[in-house]
Amino acid sequence: SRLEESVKTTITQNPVVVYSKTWCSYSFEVKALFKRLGVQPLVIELDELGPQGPQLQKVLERLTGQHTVPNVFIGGKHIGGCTDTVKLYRKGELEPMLSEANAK
Amino acid sequence: SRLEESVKTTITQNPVVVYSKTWCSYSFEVKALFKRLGVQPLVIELDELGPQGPQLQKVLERLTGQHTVPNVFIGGKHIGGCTDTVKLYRKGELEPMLSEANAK
Ligand SMILES: N[C@@H](CCC(=O)N[C@@H](CS)C(=O)NCC(=O)O)C(=O)O
Ligand SMILES: N[C@@H](CCC(=O)N[C@@H](CS)C(=O)NCC(=O)O)C(=O)O
Ligand code: FES
Repeated sequence: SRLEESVKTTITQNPVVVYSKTWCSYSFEVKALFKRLGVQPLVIELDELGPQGPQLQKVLERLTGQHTVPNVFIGGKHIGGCTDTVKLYRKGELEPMLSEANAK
Repeated sequence: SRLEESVKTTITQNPVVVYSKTWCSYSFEVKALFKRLGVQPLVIELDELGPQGPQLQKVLERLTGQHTVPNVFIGGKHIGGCTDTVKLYRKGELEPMLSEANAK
């Protein structure tokens, strides 16, 4: 679908993309982690898009199997949610990924 | 109001009360902490009450100044959210409170 193509374009054209909800603390936490690492992700707040929000969430679920927020992509690759991203950081694997994706 | 009275009764008659939302990870985390401590809080899922959910949230905001979830009470006392409860736990202050409120 057109929406699916636009999501694919968004995640391949931006080093780091976070699909988020403004009032969700897990979304806030992952955005704060990137900020601390000096990374400016593209943040898409699904609750500020009107009817397109739930449609985008369905597309993300089709593409990644994940319907929850936050939904994180680095270098076009699906990373997962907040706990996944924090785990990679703690293992020292997140920063090399960010460098490789030219995010830092 | 009647709703305000019912909230006051609920928080005084139950040792631990958590106002929550089923899909919220911070609500999940605080419920999981109590479970690990062997405590069975009274959990009220605000997103499962229909129109009463937002009404209850307004009452909680009037009574505690907090409109967010999770909203935690121990022994009739307002504790705060997830980060507040976890902080008390880490400082060793949560478990004495739970014992005093006969929650454990
Ligand atoms: N472990 C996941 C949890 C994600 C999660 O459960 N997100 C919640 C909000 S905090 C959500 O999107 N809930 C909507 C739903 O479950 O339908 C992560 O760390 O991102
Ligand atoms: N620090 C607070 C954060 C609470 C919070 O922001 N909760 C969010 C959901 S995770 C909420 O209720 N958002 C609704 C709103 O902001 O209106 C806690 O630990 O509980
Ligand atoms: S909605 Fe509460 S942590 Fe996401």
